Amino acid sequence: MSRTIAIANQKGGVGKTTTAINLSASLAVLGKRVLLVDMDPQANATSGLGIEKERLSVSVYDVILELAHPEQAVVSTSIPRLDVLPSSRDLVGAEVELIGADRRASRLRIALQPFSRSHDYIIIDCPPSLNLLTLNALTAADSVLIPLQCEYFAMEGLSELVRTLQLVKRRLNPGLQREGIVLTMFDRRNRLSHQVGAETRRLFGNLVLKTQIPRNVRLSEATSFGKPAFHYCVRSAGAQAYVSLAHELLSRNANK
Amino acid sequence: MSRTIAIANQKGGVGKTTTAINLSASLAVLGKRVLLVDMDPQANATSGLGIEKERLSVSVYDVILELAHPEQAVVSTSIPRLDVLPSSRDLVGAEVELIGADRRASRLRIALQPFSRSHDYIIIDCPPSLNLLTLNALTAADSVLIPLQCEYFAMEGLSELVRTLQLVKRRLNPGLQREGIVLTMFDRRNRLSHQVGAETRRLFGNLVLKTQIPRNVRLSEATSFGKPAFHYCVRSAGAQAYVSLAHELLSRNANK
Ligand SMILES: Nc1ncnc2c1ncn2[C@@H]1O[C@H](COP(=O)(O)OP(=O)(O)OP(=O)(O)O)[C@@H](O)[C@H]1O
Ligand SMILES: Nc1ncnc2c1ncn2[C@@H]1O[C@H](COP(=O)(O)OP(=O)(O)OP(=O)(O)O)[C@@H](O)[C@H]1O
Ligand SMILES: [Mg+2]
Ligand SMILES: [Mg+2]
Repeated sequence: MSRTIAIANQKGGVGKTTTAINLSASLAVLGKRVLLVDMDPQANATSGLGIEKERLSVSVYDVILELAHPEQAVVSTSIPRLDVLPSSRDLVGAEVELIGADRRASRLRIALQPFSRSHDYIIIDCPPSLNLLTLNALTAADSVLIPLQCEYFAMEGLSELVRTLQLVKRRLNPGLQREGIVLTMFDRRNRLSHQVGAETRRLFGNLVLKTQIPRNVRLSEATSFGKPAFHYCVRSAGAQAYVSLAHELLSRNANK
Repeated sequence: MSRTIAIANQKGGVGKTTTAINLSASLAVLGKRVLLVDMDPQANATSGLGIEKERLSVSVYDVILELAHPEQAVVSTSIPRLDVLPSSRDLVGAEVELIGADRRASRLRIALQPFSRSHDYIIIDCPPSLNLLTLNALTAADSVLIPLQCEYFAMEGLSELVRTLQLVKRRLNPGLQREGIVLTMFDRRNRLSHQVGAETRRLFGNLVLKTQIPRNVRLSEATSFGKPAFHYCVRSAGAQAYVSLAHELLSRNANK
């Protein structure tokens, strides 16, 4: 049985895509078969793994509009055991096109069913908003992982996100659990990072994962080369942090 | 006559709100009367100036739904000559509620007309997406200022944004000009910052403003105290960079 994790936070630029790419790659390195689903019209997870979105004939847009079978859209990457269900620009129109359509919030859940036997983990990257695309991801997911940048504005948005998760759990996906909160771009030299970290642990306790992702330029450099950090600079603090995040999630799930 | 500038970029976390707050405050310090309009349901520009969004009875949501007069929603701040048209959580519903409504993309332009005599500058903060709220901002604006984080993903989204601006100019707002591109979170020690900066100047030439905003922790610290950087730590590199950005825009507009 596979586990589907949505990476969500409506605050922009907090490290959702960086987490989706590097967690997926780390789980694959640790032997898991992983499908990364890009539900953001910006298609950063798609291009961050070196896939040229202009050359794709089918994307997740065609899948949720039921214009193509999910298997037709999946592409493999140069990383063993890591596949991608890529995004494209068309996705920006999906929300308006699905108005009034039936099962509009569970299109992705239905589309991902064929992969529950072929993949151990399905990781979904979300756009920076609580729109229909994110609702589709939260309805398809077993759990949600929240990247939290150690900054003031990021903290502010958390209560809004928690409210939305409660709504989704009550109305669309009763099985939705919280995978946890992962602190990102943590800068040991910066007082604000420590303050936000401490405050988040005070408010959310055990929900805050032990692994913190440090601010590390190799993580953004790797993206510009279309590779996860592990495959760009394995000894970097960023690559190592995501491997330990993968280990932590595997051991948390093993106990369930 | 006032000038309306929209601060837009669908990429998340690139410094839109930080630019909106600090440019507005710097223009006010330089003697201009400024109205900052918060079109993001996250309401970061509202809380970043110390306004408690839960205590507001009227927000920009009521104004664009024509439930309240614009003057009723405006609040003054502790900074002379700086007023805010605040956001609230309700704004997240505006897009769906305005489906099928008439003049849905020009609600904000009509609402801001009363302020063209009372304010010299109107600065509009946009959410991280090219949705109806951003379209309202681009339709109300005389020009658009694009904050560009010196990172790979931020460059990727630029062509999409430029395409949208051309569409808005052709169909909704023929007078829309480009105020320019401002490089944000520029880190002199980081090769990627220099590469993205050089590439952007190569592609967009004179459109890239001379003032670069450095990565500076005082900018995010100031936000957690509900103040612009100028009023939190005037000698900081962040505060000084936004004052010089205000100077640069004033001199560019003076020659027009
Ligand atoms: N730990 C880190 N250290 C340094 N840079 C990082 C780190 N994590 C992410 N970044 C960089 O910060 C920027 C924002 O990250 P990313 O794009 O992953 O965020 P996001 O939440 O997916 O953004 P959006 O809201 O636009 O989808 C990117 O340029 C990325 O390369
Ligand atoms: N020059 C800078 N130096 C250091 N930190 C910065 C700088 N500019 C912005 N920040 C911080 O980076 C984070 C993102 O900035 P900000 O929220 O202004 O971006 P945004 O584009 O408005 O995000 P969103 O897409 O969510 O609206 C904030 O926590 C902010 O305090
Ligand atoms: Mg992203
Ligand atoms: Mg913002």
